[in-house]
Amino acid sequence: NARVIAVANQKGGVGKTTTVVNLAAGLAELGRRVLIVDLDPQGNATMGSGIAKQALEQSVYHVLLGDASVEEVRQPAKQGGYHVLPANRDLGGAELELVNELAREARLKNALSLVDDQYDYVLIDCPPSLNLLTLNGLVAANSVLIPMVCEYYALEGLSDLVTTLRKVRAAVNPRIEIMGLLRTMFDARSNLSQQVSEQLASHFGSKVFETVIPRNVRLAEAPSHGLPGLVYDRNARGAQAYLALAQELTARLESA
Amino acid sequence: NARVIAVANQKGGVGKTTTVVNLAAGLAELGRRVLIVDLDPQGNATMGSGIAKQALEQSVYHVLLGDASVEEVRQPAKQGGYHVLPANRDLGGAELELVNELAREARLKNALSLVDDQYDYVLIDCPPSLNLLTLNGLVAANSVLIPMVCEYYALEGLSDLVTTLRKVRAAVNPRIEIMGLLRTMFDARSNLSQQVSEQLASHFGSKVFETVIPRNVRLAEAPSHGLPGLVYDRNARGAQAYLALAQELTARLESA
Ligand SMILES: Nc1ncnc2c1ncn2[C@@H]1O[C@H](COP(=O)(O)OP(=O)(O)OP(=O)(O)O)[C@@H](O)[C@H]1O
Ligand SMILES: Nc1ncnc2c1ncn2[C@@H]1O[C@H](COP(=O)(O)OP(=O)(O)OP(=O)(O)O)[C@@H](O)[C@H]1O
Ligand SMILES: [Mg+2]
Ligand SMILES: [Mg+2]
Repeated sequence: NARVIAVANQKGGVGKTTTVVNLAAGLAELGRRVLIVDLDPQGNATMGSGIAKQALEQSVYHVLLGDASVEEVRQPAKQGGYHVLPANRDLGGAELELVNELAREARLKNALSLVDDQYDYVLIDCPPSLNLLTLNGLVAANSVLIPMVCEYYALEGLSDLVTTLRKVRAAVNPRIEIMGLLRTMFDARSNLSQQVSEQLASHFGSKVFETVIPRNVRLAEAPSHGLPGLVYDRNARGAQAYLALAQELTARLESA
Repeated sequence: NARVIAVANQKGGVGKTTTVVNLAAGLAELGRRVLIVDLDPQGNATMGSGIAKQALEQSVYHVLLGDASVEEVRQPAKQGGYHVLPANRDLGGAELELVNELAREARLKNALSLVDDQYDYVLIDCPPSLNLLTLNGLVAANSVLIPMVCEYYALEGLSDLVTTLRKVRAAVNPRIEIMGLLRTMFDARSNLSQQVSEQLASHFGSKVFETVIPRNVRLAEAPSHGLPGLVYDRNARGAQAYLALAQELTARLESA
């Protein structure tokens, strides 16, 4: 069965989308069958995978409202060897539209259960919020990968995220656990990064991935070509770090 | 009367909070009376101003629900010479609680009108979303300042923001206009930054502030001390750029 991983952090701009797109490409390179679910109305994971979000007739929005299935809506990434359940601005309306619906936080989980045997990994790109969309991601997932920039506001926001996870575990999804915290855009020369990194290690211990993603401009250039960094410039430091992450993650999950 | 400015961009991590806190300190240094409204459940502008968000008995949440006034809830920043209408995680519940209320998008506007003569500037720190909280900010404001990192996803997201502004102008707030786009965390050596910056200039012309905020680690260090960059390390490049922004902004707005 598919391992479903929510990539979440309500702090904005910490590398959630970049992690989802590049980890998907890395896992695909290791021969795994991967689906990305874009759960952000910004549609960045969709565009970053070379899919024109404005041209979509159906998206994850229609899947959440029960109007279409995952199989009908998913598309292959332009390159990278993985599938995408795409999103666009329509998704912005889902929050208010789902409020009075039955099983509003389990919509994504139920939809994904129908394709569970078709994928080895499902990576969910969550929006920068602790709203009903992120909740759908946390209910559908077995575990959470938390990208984090080693700066103050991101560190300070972890307690809200951990509190939300505790509530989700108690109320709707007993199996959800933190798979790991991933240091992104890491600048080894900066004292701030080092200090925050040490605080992460003391709070979360071995939950912090050994793989560290460096700041690398090639990762920021790749999305304008609709490509993962691993396809755009495979030998760059950023892309290589995401390949190492894919290896660390499969070693953690598949040998357990 | 107060000039009310919403600092908004649904793209996460583009420097909204850093801009609000440092622009407030810069305007205060120029002798203006300034109020920050923290409209983000992350409560970053609150913490960045030295106010302990977990200790708040009342916050902007209570103001939006009509349980308290701005005067009852606001507090002075630890340093910096401005006031803060603080936020914490309670605010996360406001979206769903306001859905069925009357004038749900005008709650902030109505509350601020009662203190309109006490401030020269009100700066609203919006969350990274186009939700009811951001809508409250856009309805309360006369103009919008859009911080932006010169990278692809941030550029690509501008069309959604501009579309939302057009709808707000047509339906609820005819006076709202884009005051300016502010380039933040700018790395002059990067081709990507230069290219995106040129695209901004061709789309938005003189709406792009001349002041550019460079990437400067002192700005990222300041919040852990609960201080604006202008107080933490006044002579650093980042702080000086925000002082220049305050001067450019007052020249634009006050001579018109
Ligand atoms: N390791 C890296 N090095 C350099 N740039 C990066 C790196 N990771 C991400 N970026 C860039 O930083 C910006 C923020 O990253 P990204 O959009 O992936 O974060 P996010 O958490 O998904 O943001 P949001 O909260 O808006 O969803 C993007 O412009 C991206 O291209
Ligand atoms: N000019 C700068 N130079 C260096 N670091 C910066 C600069 N501006 C902001 N930062 C840091 O970058 C991170 C993102 O900035 P900030 O939190 O202000 O963005 P935001 O748009 O408010 O994010 P969110 O979408 O989560 O509300 C923070 O850790 C901040 O300290
Ligand atoms: Mg994202
Ligand atoms: Mg912010």
